[in-house]
Amino acid sequence: HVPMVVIRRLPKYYRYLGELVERKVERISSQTLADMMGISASQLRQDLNHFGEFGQQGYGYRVEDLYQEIGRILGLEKEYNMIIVGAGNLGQALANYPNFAKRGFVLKGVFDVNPKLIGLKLRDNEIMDTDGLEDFIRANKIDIGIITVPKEAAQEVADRMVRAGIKAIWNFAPVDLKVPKEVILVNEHLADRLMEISFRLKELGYE
Amino acid sequence: HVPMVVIRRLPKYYRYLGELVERKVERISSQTLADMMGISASQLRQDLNHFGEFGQQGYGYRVEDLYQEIGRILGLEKEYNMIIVGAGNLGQALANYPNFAKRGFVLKGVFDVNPKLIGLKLRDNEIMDTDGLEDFIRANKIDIGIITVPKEAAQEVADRMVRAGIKAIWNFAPVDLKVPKEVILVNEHLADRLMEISFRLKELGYE
Ligand SMILES: NC(=O)c1ccc[n+]([C@@H]2O[C@H](COP(=O)([O-])OP(=O)(O)OC[C@H]3O[C@@H](n4cnc5c(N)ncnc54)[C@H](O)[C@@H]3O)[C@@H](O)[C@H]2O)c1
Ligand SMILES: NC(=O)c1ccc[n+]([C@@H]2O[C@H](COP(=O)([O-])OP(=O)(O)OC[C@H]3O[C@@H](n4cnc5c(N)ncnc54)[C@H](O)[C@@H]3O)[C@@H](O)[C@H]2O)c1
Repeated sequence: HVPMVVIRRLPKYYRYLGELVERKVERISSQTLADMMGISASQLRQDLNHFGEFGQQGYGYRVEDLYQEIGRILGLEKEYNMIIVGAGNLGQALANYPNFAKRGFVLKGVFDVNPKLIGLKLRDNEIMDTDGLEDFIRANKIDIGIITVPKEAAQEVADRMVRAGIKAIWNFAPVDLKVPKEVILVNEHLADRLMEISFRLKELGYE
Repeated sequence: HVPMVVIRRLPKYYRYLGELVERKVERISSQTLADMMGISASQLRQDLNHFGEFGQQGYGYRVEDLYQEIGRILGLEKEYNMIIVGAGNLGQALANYPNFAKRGFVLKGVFDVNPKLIGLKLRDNEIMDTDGLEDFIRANKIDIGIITVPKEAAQEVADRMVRAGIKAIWNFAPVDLKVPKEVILVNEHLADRLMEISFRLKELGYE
């Protein structure tokens, strides 16, 4: 069982290795990669040891191989079907962001309750009435549901997603959703980032 | 010097302790708080040891005191002036989110280049022309700049913020910005969250 803190570093490894692949770098030492990641070389080696034997003493890691392997570990060799419920500012920003599809997270549908938004075209999707949410999830084998509705509507949307068999929920509404433990729940707390910034401003002596 | 991984847990401690304060819980054991946080009790104690002596053997922690203390460590007892550059979907969603101001991060201005958006009212702010960005930052002592413009515009916006003396940049555009090392730079990679979800879907055997 891999600790959460290690799981959270994997996407960052993947991004950095991806950049190295683009720059045609063939090999990298654990120290150099660790420096890029802002961690110690021993932490990096411990992280990767959870998943197998990578790299060679004296050589370092073969960039392309490690990149592919981390991609596999992250489950990126398959595609995932995704929907967004709540097509307001945040929902539309997420719907328009091309990087999700690049990683294999395919937006299959966007839902709202506002008649002014229903029928509006967002890239390859037309906003649909939330009435059809559960049938759509089942018919299209949706894996991941993104919740970007106001906080008072979030739990009810989550309940409907769960009833329809969704496997994971990415929640942006500022509420603690109750879901069965077999459903993966990720709460996005953007305010945490600002608090990290204020900590670092204070550390630098900006008061 | 506090490791990044510990700094990143502080906002989560703050949120959870805040909920305990709201529920009028007076004390909590390190084990219970660690369970809420999804970490071990020893990890929790190590985290808090970076900042001082908290809690008492056999008693645990006084919730209100620990909450206030972590708030102070996070620099939340002061306010921070913030601007958003790029008033598209994502910028407007961030401008409308009430939780930032609740934590003392006050949105002072929103900027765009699109004449259709300039002059539009967003909560207490009117969208301004990006032409006035640097003067505004200096005149209003802006601490934090949020970048939500398309990737091709991001570096130039960052350069202007830096020139005007901004202390921290929170970047949502998918580019690696170059800023002087005394400027705090936080890159928001929302796709990392999806990769964390696909890892956990794979771990649960959904393939
Ligand atoms: N987590 C964070 O850090 C963070 C940051 C910004 C916004 N938010 C949150 O994200 C959510 C969306 O923010 P926004 O600025 O896009 O708000 P918004 O008001 O622009 O959009 C909400 C949309 O949800 C729709 N909606 C309401 N009830 C619905 C339902 N039952 N089913 C489907 N759609 C429904 C509305 O019609 C609207 O279009 C809010 O909960 C906000 O608090 C969170
Ligand atoms: N980091 C992530 O995970 C993530 C997720 C979603 C979106 N994004 C990114 O966030 C950014 C905004 O996304 P969006 O969906 O809101 O895009 P959008 O096109 O709706 O908004 C961009 C806005 O920036 C304005 N703009 C362009 N150049 C400008 C300049 N020089 N100064 C000021 N304003 C300028 C445009 O007029 C527009 O209003 C994009 O870079 C997008 O890729 C990132």
